[in-house]
Amino acid sequence: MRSIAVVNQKGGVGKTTTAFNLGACLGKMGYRVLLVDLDPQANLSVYSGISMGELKFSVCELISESATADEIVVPTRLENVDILPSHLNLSAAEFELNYKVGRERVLADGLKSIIGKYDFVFIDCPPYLGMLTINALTAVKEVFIPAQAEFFALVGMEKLIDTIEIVRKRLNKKLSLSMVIPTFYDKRVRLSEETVMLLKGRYGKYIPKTVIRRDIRLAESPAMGQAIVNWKPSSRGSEDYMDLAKEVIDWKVEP
Amino acid sequence: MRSIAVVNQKGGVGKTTTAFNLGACLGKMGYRVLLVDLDPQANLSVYSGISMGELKFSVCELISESATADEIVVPTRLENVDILPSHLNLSAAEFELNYKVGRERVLADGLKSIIGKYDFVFIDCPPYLGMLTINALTAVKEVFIPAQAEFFALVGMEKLIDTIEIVRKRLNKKLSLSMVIPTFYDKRVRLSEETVMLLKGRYGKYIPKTVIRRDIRLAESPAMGQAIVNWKPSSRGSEDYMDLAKEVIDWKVEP
Ligand SMILES: Nc1ncnc2c1ncn2[C@@H]1O[C@H](COP(=O)(O)OP(=O)(O)OP(=O)(O)O)[C@@H](O)[C@H]1O
Ligand SMILES: Nc1ncnc2c1ncn2[C@@H]1O[C@H](COP(=O)(O)OP(=O)(O)OP(=O)(O)O)[C@@H](O)[C@H]1O
Ligand SMILES: [Mg+2]
Ligand SMILES: [Mg+2]
Repeated sequence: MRSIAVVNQKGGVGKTTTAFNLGACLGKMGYRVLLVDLDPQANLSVYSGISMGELKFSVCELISESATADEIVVPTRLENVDILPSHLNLSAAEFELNYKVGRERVLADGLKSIIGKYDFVFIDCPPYLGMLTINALTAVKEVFIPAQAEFFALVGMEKLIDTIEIVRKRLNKKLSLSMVIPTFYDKRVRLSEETVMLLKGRYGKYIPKTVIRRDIRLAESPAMGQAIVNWKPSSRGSEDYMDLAKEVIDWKVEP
Repeated sequence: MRSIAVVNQKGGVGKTTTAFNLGACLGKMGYRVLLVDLDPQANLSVYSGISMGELKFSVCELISESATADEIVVPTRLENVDILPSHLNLSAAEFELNYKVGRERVLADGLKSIIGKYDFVFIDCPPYLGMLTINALTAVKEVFIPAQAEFFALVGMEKLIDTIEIVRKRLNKKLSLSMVIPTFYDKRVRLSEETVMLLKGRYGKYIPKTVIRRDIRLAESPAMGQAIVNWKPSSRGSEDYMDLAKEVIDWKVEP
């Protein structure tokens, strides 16, 4: 069972798009996937076809320890992919969480009863290093960092790497950085090429062969209510996430 | 003196790019501009040429009330534009802020001594509706919402509008939504056109004539260490922010 937190405190770099489309591709290949939407903005849940108004429970109840993961989990519109959906009340739940004893382990404990049923668990995190992201890092073994191939990509990376190290030391010895995935790559744009070079120079061993190219189909697919691999299987976005999913399956970081 | 919070809890929609380039254009026209970087990721400060290691004080000291705005303010590389820069410690300062009495007014109080010296004050906010953003909303009269012309743009808008209303009722009677600015507009992309139509349908009276088009020069200009209006004055990004700045000067929302 591979458990992966998709993290980057920079906004709009493709965390949700990566969690959703990797999940979709792996589900299509027959793997059992659990998505966990840990963002109060609930984009991943919306992407997955979840209707907030019809939810009995959400990941808020897991954080407030008032329902079990089995009671919360629901299927998504993707084959073999379930989700623990988010809800707009998650900001309030995060605020409360700050006061609990052992507050960083609440998610890890809450997930114990169901993660054994899945081959892959992806936790989509919000764009800040708060208590929800710390919970995600405490609950998983691997970290995937989508890094937009633009100027500010490198600015926050060091702080993120330090945070991973602090969580590893104090809360979760099994945690390690696994992949740094360049996103929004556009070969016509020199800045894009230069940023990927810089990322490879600094994080080479974490960077897969596949980079995710900029593809308007990826921006359009949430509006279509579909994963790109189902809606436009021969698009760049679909090819890239399928190729990335195959790399994820066999991925091992050199020590 | 126009005081403006640049807000959107969605990540990567152009908040920092808008605060910086509007500030640059207005400064170029001779207006005195103060930028306030309220994001722990400090992108606006980096954009403005501030070197974190050389700072004596930052906006953290304003939030923790251990220095005055006059002691913190520094010039930027733009003419007529000063900044209260951020610092990576701002997340810790935000956490402490949650426990202060009158915690939503700390920024408003701290700014009182210097905002009278400026024609425009722009506060750049992080991508979440936390205590820093609430402080920004409590300190200003106007809210500008950059809205990326893509699917998730509308998903968080209602919550943001509700938050503005709550702050207006309980903390700041002078606060009002002033502009919803479509960003990353790309006329070749139907999704872009459709999202702008939806935004106009719902927020018509807040939407300026000028929309900000997608322009790789805008993504490149932070790496160039310059505002686009100085580096590539005839680019789309430069034209759009100049046109938007002119609309900002005369802007009035119909009641
Ligand atoms: N490779 C791509 N090409 C084109 N558009 C993309 C690509 N990846 C993501 N997008 C679009 O860019 C926007 C931002 O992506 P996404 O929401 O996945 O980022 P995020 O890191 O989850 O953002 P946030 O920090 O707000 O959670 C979305 O509108 C998405 O559809
Ligand atoms: N109109 C545009 N065309 C092309 N690129 C743009 C445009 N506006 C902004 N960018 C680039 O898109 C990225 C996101 O923009 P920006 O950092 O301003 O968004 P933000 O809302 O401040 O993000 P965050 O939520 O992380 O604070 C940056 O790399 C920026 O240079
Ligand atoms: Mg997201
Ligand atoms: Mg920003």
